[in-house]
Amino acid sequence: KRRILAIANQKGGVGKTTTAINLATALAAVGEKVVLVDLDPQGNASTGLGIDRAARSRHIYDVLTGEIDLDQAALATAVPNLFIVPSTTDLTSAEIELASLPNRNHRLHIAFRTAAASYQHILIDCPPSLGLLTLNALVAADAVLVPLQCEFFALEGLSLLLKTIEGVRAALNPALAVQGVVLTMYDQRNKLTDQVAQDVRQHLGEVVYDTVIPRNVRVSEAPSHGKPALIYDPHCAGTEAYIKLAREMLRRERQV
Amino acid sequence: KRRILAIANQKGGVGKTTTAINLATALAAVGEKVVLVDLDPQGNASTGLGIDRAARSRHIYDVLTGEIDLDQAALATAVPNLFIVPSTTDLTSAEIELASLPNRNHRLHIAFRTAAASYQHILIDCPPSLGLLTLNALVAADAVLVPLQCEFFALEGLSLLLKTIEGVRAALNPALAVQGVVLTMYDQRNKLTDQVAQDVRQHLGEVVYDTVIPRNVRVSEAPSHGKPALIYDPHCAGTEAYIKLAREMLRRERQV
Ligand SMILES: Nc1ncnc2c1ncn2[C@@H]1O[C@H](COP(=O)(O)OP(=O)(O)OP(=O)(O)O)[C@@H](O)[C@H]1O
Ligand SMILES: Nc1ncnc2c1ncn2[C@@H]1O[C@H](COP(=O)(O)OP(=O)(O)OP(=O)(O)O)[C@@H](O)[C@H]1O
Ligand SMILES: [Mg+2]
Ligand SMILES: [Mg+2]
Repeated sequence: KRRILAIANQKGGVGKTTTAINLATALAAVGEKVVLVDLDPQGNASTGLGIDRAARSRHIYDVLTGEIDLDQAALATAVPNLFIVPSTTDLTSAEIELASLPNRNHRLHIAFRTAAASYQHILIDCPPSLGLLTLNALVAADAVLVPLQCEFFALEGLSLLLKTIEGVRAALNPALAVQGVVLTMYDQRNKLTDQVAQDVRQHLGEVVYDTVIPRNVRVSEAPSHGKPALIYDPHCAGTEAYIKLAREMLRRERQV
Repeated sequence: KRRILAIANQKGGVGKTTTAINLATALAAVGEKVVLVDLDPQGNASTGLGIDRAARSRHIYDVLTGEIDLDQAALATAVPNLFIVPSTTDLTSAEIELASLPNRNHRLHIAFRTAAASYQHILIDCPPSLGLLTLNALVAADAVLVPLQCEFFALEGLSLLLKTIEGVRAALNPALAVQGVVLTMYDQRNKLTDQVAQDVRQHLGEVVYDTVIPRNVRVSEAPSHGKPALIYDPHCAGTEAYIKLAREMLRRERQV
């Protein structure tokens, strides 16, 4: 059965794109056929997987407006089994332009109904907001993975995000569930990190993945080479953590 | 003369709010009367200055829709000379709701025309996007201060941001200028940081402030106490850097 996972958090810079790229790569590495949908106008996921701006003539904006179908926009990446639907800055005005289209909350959901049948996993990298693009991802998804940086401002937004997911489940997508919260850029030398991590585990318990992604400079170097960390440095701490997260994620999916 | 400064960058988590709070506090500390406008639905600037969610019954959304005037929404903070117009999650739907109002790009500009006359500085903390809220800030502002984290993804978005500012200057606000780019969360142990910093200085030259904000855990601890770093830890490296930045900013304003 095909699984659609939205990687979302309205707080900026918490590791959504880094998690989307490396988790997608780790799933592809264990033989899953994966497509990563870049729903962020910044297009960082596309760049991080080595897709030149010039190669993005077909992109997610045209899929949302219904001009092309998802399979026409998907590109192969340097990673076997991993495909990407790239994004461009055209997506910046999508919030306003989609607002006047019919089924504005369901555009991505409709696109997945008629395409992407051969993928076992679809991951969606969301922008740092709770606007129409992220809403489309939540309506289309089976589950949400929430990257959370262990910092105060990031913690502040978590309850709003969980409330929004609950709202989407109640009104638009009854199947939607929070698959888990993953702690990112974890630095055990920093006592604030520890405090926030304990706080989150206390409030959310099992929802928080056992796997923690450490702060690891190799992870932040990889995108400048257009490669996921798993390829740029297969033995670094960040790569090992994302491989472990992919395993834990697959285990959680089997339990559903 | 009153100066309006937008603190903007569509890349998430680069230090916009942290810069807005601490720069506003440093300006207030040297006797400037300052108001910080929180234009981000996350409301981090309001929280970082100790404004309870319950105290935000008047907020920036009501100012943008024209229901109340800016002066009615401004609250005193614990910092002498520093006021804030708070934000709430009501602002999340503003992108869609403002889109259908007349003068949708000028709502904030119009609000400043009839209010906030007694302030010497107005700082606007922008959300991580180039949508209608950030556009309103760019139309209303005299200048833009761009916080930039020295990481690859943050660098990728810089040219789009500068192009957008140029577009607003040409079409909507001829007075708009980039006051400067400030390097944030600078960690000299990390060679990627150095490379990105050199890259940016090479391309932008004088536009980059001399002052660099170091990564400093005391800065990220301060908001959990509802205080700016300048009050939470007046002698830490982060506080000293923001005081230096305020001085450099005032020098640049005098040269205009
Ligand atoms: N585990 C890690 N170790 C070190 N750096 C990291 C790690 N994860 C992410 N980063 C870096 O932190 C920054 C923010 O991460 P990323 O861009 O993935 O976050 P995001 O949530 O997608 O941001 P946005 O909200 O702008 O979409 C990037 O420069 C990235 O390279
Ligand atoms: N100089 C610094 N040293 C250490 N931590 C910092 C520094 N500046 C910011 N931070 C931390 O980094 C995180 C991101 O900063 P901040 O929230 O100010 O960025 P932002 O650009 O406003 O994010 P968003 O895009 O979500 O609005 C926060 O948790 C903040 O506390
Ligand atoms: Mg991202
Ligand atoms: Mg912010």
